[in-house]
Amino acid sequence: IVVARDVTRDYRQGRTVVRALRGADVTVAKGDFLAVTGPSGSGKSTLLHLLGGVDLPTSGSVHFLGRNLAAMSVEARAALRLRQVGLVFQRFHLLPMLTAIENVELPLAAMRVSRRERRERAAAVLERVGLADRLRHRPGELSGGQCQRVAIARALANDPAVVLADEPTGELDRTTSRRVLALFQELNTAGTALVVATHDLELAAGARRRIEVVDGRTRP
Amino acid sequence: IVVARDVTRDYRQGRTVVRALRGADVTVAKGDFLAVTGPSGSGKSTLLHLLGGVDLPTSGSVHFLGRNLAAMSVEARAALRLRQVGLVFQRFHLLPMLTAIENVELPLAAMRVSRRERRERAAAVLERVGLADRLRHRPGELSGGQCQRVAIARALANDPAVVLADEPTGELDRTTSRRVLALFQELNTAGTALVVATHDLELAAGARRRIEVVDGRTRP
Ligand SMILES: Nc1ncnc2c1ncn2[C@@H]1O[C@H](COP(=O)(O)OP(=O)(O)OP(=O)(O)O)[C@@H](O)[C@H]1O
Ligand SMILES: Nc1ncnc2c1ncn2[C@@H]1O[C@H](COP(=O)(O)OP(=O)(O)OP(=O)(O)O)[C@@H](O)[C@H]1O
Ligand SMILES: [Mg+2]
Ligand SMILES: [Mg+2]
Repeated sequence: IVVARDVTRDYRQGRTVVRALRGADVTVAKGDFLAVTGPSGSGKSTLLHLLGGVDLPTSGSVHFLGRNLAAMSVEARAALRLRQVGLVFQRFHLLPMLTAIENVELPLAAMRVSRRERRERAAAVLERVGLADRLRHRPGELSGGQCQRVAIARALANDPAVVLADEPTGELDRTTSRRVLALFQELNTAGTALVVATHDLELAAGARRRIEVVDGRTRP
Repeated sequence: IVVARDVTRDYRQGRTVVRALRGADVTVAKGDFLAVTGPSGSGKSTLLHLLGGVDLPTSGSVHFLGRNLAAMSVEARAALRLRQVGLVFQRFHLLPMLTAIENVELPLAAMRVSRRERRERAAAVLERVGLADRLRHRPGELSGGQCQRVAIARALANDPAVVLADEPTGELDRTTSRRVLALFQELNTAGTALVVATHDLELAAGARRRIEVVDGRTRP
């Protein structure tokens, strides 16, 4: 589904260059469940953003369902992402003025889903992450772990082909983290591909395979 | 140093009341190192905010060095916090327009510390958390775990009497988490009291004692 070939990502910082990714190769196949591990600052988030087309590489290429992301317009990439990708950002990026259920409904609103079905789907996935009694709370009225779970629910709402989750259990207790892993495994069994960047070793062990990112490079 | 007696914290949500804390008792003594554990949404952040005077209880009392926080003005509480408390927020609350070192210097600027000493102290504590080569990066130019470490460094910069850290290792790999624990233990040995809300069982085990928060109540 997604193929990253020899990608690099540089950031210019004044006169220096920060080489966030120095050479990464990843292939995400249909039904894959890939854990991405590695030290803080090694390049995991950068890699996930490139795989989802949220960012473009400095060199190398990323192909999504055969299409070169760098050859698409911003709008075309956004439309592709909306239909095919579910992104759980490390910083959540929830809209503070919307309630939990409204945040989760957002990706569904752009698709041809009736208003009632949108609400039912959003409520169902929020209930899967244990937030049935927090649907009308806004992010400022939720705990850190509850916000994280809203971000997860939003990524799953439009039933994407691939879920890219960046540290999805960083704020969760062990029991809730296991519930999230079980949910991910269930989706994977049903055909969803997942790429999860994580420091949570139990979550990484629950994936089908694993790659490590160290100092901007992928291994193996 | 800090004593919370039978504190509760309610939030009004339309016509319902969310009882974030239903009854908590905590005593933080000089030189204490207390881990606060419990499920997501159980009330840990709420408790830490009450201990630091960032929030006030609905009922019960919180005394800081013998002074009732609810009897102080907003300015007096803020001044007390600036001198005596180091807060690591679960959501970091870094200033996005300031660099890492400027964010860490901020609490020092309000004290009688020379500009040069401020810069040296901030650089030193950032170096302690492995960010010596990221001093001039702004939060948007840092990884999640790097931002978390800037938030930790900022809490330690003014050498407070008590550090209240809310999930300080949620975004960190195991190696970096251990480095943070070692730093906390070192500060504790030197006389700083610490209260750490965490889902990280290794970090909790590295504290001197532990209380659990479940459904808004502390145990024991
Ligand atoms: N402003 C608010 N309005 C309504 N409810 C709130 C508000 N802030 C927090 N809550 C609720 O209070 C409860 C306790 O929240 P708190 O942030 O203290 O939990 P926590 O133990 O820190 O959780 P986590 O481990 O996920 O960070 C949660 O169920 C949350 O939904
Ligand atoms: N906009 C930017 N400008 C400069 N450097 C950046 C920028 N964004 C990221 N970096 C650097 O690129 C490196 C990789 O960042 P990335 O966020 O991918 O790390 P990560 O593996 O996700 O870390 P963590 O586990 O802490 O989330 C980091 O060292 C970071 O400081
Ligand atoms: Mg990251
Ligand atoms: Mg919390």
